[in-house]
Amino acid sequence: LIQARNLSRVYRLGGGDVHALRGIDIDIDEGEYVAVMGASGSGKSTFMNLVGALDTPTSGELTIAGERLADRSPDQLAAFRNRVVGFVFQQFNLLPRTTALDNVALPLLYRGTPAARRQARARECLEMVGLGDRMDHHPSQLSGGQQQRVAIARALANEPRLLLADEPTGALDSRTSEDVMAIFDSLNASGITIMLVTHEEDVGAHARRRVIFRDGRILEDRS
Amino acid sequence: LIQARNLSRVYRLGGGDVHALRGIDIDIDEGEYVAVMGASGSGKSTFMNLVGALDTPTSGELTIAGERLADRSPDQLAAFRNRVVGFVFQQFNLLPRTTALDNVALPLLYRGTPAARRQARARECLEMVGLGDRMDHHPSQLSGGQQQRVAIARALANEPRLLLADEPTGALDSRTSEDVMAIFDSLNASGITIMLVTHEEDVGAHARRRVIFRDGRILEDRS
Ligand SMILES: Nc1ncnc2c1ncn2[C@@H]1O[C@H](COP(=O)(O)OP(=O)(O)OP(=O)(O)O)[C@@H](O)[C@H]1O
Ligand SMILES: Nc1ncnc2c1ncn2[C@@H]1O[C@H](COP(=O)(O)OP(=O)(O)OP(=O)(O)O)[C@@H](O)[C@H]1O
Ligand SMILES: [Mg+2]
Ligand SMILES: [Mg+2]
Repeated sequence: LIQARNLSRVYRLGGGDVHALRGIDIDIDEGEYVAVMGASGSGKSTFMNLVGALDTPTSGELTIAGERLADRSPDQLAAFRNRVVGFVFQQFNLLPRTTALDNVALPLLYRGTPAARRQARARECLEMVGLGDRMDHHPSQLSGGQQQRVAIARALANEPRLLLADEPTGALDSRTSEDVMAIFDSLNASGITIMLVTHEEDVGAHARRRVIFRDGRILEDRS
Repeated sequence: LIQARNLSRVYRLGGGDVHALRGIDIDIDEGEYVAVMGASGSGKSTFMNLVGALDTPTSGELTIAGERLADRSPDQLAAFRNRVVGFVFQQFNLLPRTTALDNVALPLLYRGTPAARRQARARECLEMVGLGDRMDHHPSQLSGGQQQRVAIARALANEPRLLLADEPTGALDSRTSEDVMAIFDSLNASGITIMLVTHEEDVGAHARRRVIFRDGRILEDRS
């Protein structure tokens, strides 16, 4: 499903270049369950953003679900993302003046799902993460862990083929964390490919493969 | 140092009231090292915001360093915070168009510290958290864990008497997390009072007292 060859990403800044990814080679098959780990600043989110077509590499190749992403326009990438990917952002990226329900419904709105179906699916996803009683709250009216769960619900709304989750339990207590991992486990059991960044061993243990990043490279890749 | 009596906070929303804190009674002495834990949505951040004078209670009393906060104007509360408190926010709250260095220097600017001293102190705090080579980056040019460390450095800049940290290691790998906790441990050993919210047992173990929140109340308080 995912194939990266010599994938690199350099951020060019006034003060000097940051080599965030240095020649990544990796293959991830459909249905895999991968944990991405490594020190702060080692390139995990940069890698996730490339795989999720939210960013473009400086060099190297990336093919996802048969699409060579380098050949696509921004609009085509957005449509591809909407169809294939569910993304839980490390910083949630919720729309601030929008209710939890409408935040979760956004991917469905983008794909043209009718209103009644959108609302029903968004409600279902919020209930799955235990926020059935917070649907009309705005993000600033939610706790940190509740905002994270809205971000998770939104990633699931469109029934993605590939779920990319960047530290999805970072703001959650252990009990809520287990509930979320149980959802991810059952999604993977039903065939969805999951790649999640985590720095928690307990969370990483749910995956069947662990990829460890260090200084923009893959240090270790174990199944 | 901190005394709360029957402290309550109700958020009034169109759809109904949220009783985030329900009659909290707690005393925290100078020099204590307290871990605040509990499920997502149980009131931890709400409590921290009240203690840090960032929010006002709906009812009950809160006295910090001898100041009855209810008697103070917003300007007086801001001056009090700047003098006494260092706050690491759950969502970091960094200024987006400002470098890491200037973000960290902000509390010193507010208190009138001269420019040369401000820069030197901010640089020192950033080096303490391992970001000496990221000083001129803006928040969007930093990884999640790097942003969190800038927030930590900023909380330490003014040498606060009371350090309030809301999930300070949430975005950090275990190694970086240990480095940060070592800083907190040494600050506490030098007399600074620390209250930190965490959902990680390993982090909570550094504290000498654990307070567990549930549904807006204190369920357990153990030393
Ligand atoms: N501004 C607000 N308006 C309305 N409700 C709010 C607001 N802020 C928080 N809440 C609600 O108050 C309750 C307590 O929130 P709080 O942020 O204190 O929880 P928390 O213990 O810090 O949770 P977490 O571990 O997820 O960060 C939550 O149920 C939340 O939905
Ligand atoms: N927009 C940007 N401009 C410049 N440098 C950047 C930018 N985004 C990230 N970086 C740098 O690239 C490196 C990798 O960042 P990345 O966000 O991928 O790390 P990460 O492994 O996700 O870290 P964390 O665990 O802290 O979230 C970091 O050193 C960071 O400072
Ligand atoms: Mg990251
Ligand atoms: Mg919180």
